[in-house]
Amino acid sequence: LISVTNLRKVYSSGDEVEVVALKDADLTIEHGEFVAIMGPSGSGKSTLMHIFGCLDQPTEGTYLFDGIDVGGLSDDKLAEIRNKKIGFVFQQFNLLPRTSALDNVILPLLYNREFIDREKARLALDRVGLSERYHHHPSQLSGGQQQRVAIARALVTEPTLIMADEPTGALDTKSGDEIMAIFQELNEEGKTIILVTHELYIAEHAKRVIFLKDGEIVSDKRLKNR
Amino acid sequence: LISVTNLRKVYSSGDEVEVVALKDADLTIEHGEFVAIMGPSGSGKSTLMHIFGCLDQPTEGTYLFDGIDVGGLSDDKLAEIRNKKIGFVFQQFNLLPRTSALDNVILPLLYNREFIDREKARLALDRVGLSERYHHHPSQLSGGQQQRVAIARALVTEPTLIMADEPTGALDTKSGDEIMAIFQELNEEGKTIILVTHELYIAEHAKRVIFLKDGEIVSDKRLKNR
Ligand SMILES: Nc1ncnc2c1ncn2[C@@H]1O[C@H](COP(=O)(O)OP(=O)(O)OP(=O)(O)O)[C@@H](O)[C@H]1O
Ligand SMILES: Nc1ncnc2c1ncn2[C@@H]1O[C@H](COP(=O)(O)OP(=O)(O)OP(=O)(O)O)[C@@H](O)[C@H]1O
Ligand SMILES: [Mg+2]
Ligand SMILES: [Mg+2]
Repeated sequence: LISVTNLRKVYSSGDEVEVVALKDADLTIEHGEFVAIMGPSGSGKSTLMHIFGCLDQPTEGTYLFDGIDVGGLSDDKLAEIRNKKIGFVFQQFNLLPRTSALDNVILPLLYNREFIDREKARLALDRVGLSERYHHHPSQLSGGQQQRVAIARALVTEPTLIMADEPTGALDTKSGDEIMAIFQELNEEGKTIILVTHELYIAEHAKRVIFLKDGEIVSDKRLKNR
Repeated sequence: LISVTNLRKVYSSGDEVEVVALKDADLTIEHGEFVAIMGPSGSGKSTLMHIFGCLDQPTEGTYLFDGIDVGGLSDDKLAEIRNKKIGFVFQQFNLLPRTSALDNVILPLLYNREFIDREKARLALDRVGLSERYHHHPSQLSGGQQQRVAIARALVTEPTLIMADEPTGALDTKSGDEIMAIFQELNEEGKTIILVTHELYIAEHAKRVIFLKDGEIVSDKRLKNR
């Protein structure tokens, strides 16, 4: 599903010193895999996730998504892939501030011009334990509740690839376990899951763990017994 | 330093069902303590922290801060207490988006009309490992780097009370340990530290752990050997 070769990402902000966020990444992820990405703060995890999720383009190197060279695509075509195939949980949630939890979750259905199924959105919120918070705006939700709205939004279109950047970062252990149980169910149904986490007990729910350090992949291991 | 009695916080949003975020909390925290607050998502931790940090007022009950009844104070007086005595690390960081890391950290010094010590701000950023990111804006920083700017900002005025809402939530284990080492140093210097965390190994750096559940304190224990 995902194949990157010689992937390099450099951020340059005007006259500022450049930041090489990804140096030379080679990586393949097959359909149906369950991968955890770990590594120090600033090591390039979110950068890699944004490229995988077709939200950003590499500076150099190749990214084949489902066999298609993403580097050559127009913004419209990238948006189409994102909306149809990928569900993305952002590290900072990126919820619309003046919008209820329910409408935040409905949004991806709008983009897909699918029949806007309010019932589907409600069920997605129920699944993450927010059946009593449909009409709250983000500022009326706790940190962990906002994170769960972001998760529900990523799942409502039933995407084949789910990318989650620290999806349990704001959650207590029990809520975190409930979210991981959802991801494991989806993986058993054949969905591909890629998540970033800094907690080893969360990474252990995955079948493969990749470590990043200073923009490079330093380790890539299958987990035993999974 | 902190004494709350019969503390109750109810959020009512117009015609929406009310949310009782805190039911009836009684709690005392002495100068120089190191307290960790834990509990499920939505259990009232951030609400309690905002009241302690003089950022919000309870619906009922009494809050004595350093012997003063906070309920009776004007907004100006509350702001004065906050700026002079309290350093607050927010769960969502609350950084100014169009502002460099350095200027975000300098801000509390401005509010205090202290001599704006750029060197002090730089040292605060160095202490959290961001000496190479002074001029980056939040969107040019990783999640964990933004969190560390928020921590540096809370520490730059050398407050006597440090309140940190999930200060290691976005940090890998090593960066999290470095931050906890800073908090432990400050506590050994006599500062009072209150932090919210959902990770037990972080809570174990504190000397006392309080558990919240559904807006109530369900457990309050000294940690052995600390
Ligand atoms: N402005 C508001 N209006 C209505 N309800 C609110 C508001 N702010 C918070 N709440 C509700 O109050 C409850 C407690 O929120 P709080 O932010 O204190 O939880 P928390 O323990 O910090 O959770 P987390 O671990 O997820 O950060 C939650 O159920 C939340 O939905
Ligand atoms: N727009 C940008 N301009 C300049 N530098 C950037 C930009 N975005 C990110 N960076 C830098 O690129 C590096 C990698 O960032 P990234 O967000 O991928 O890290 P991360 O591994 O997700 O970290 P964390 O665990 O803290 O979330 C960081 O050092 C960061 O400062
Ligand atoms: Mg990140
Ligand atoms: Mg909170």
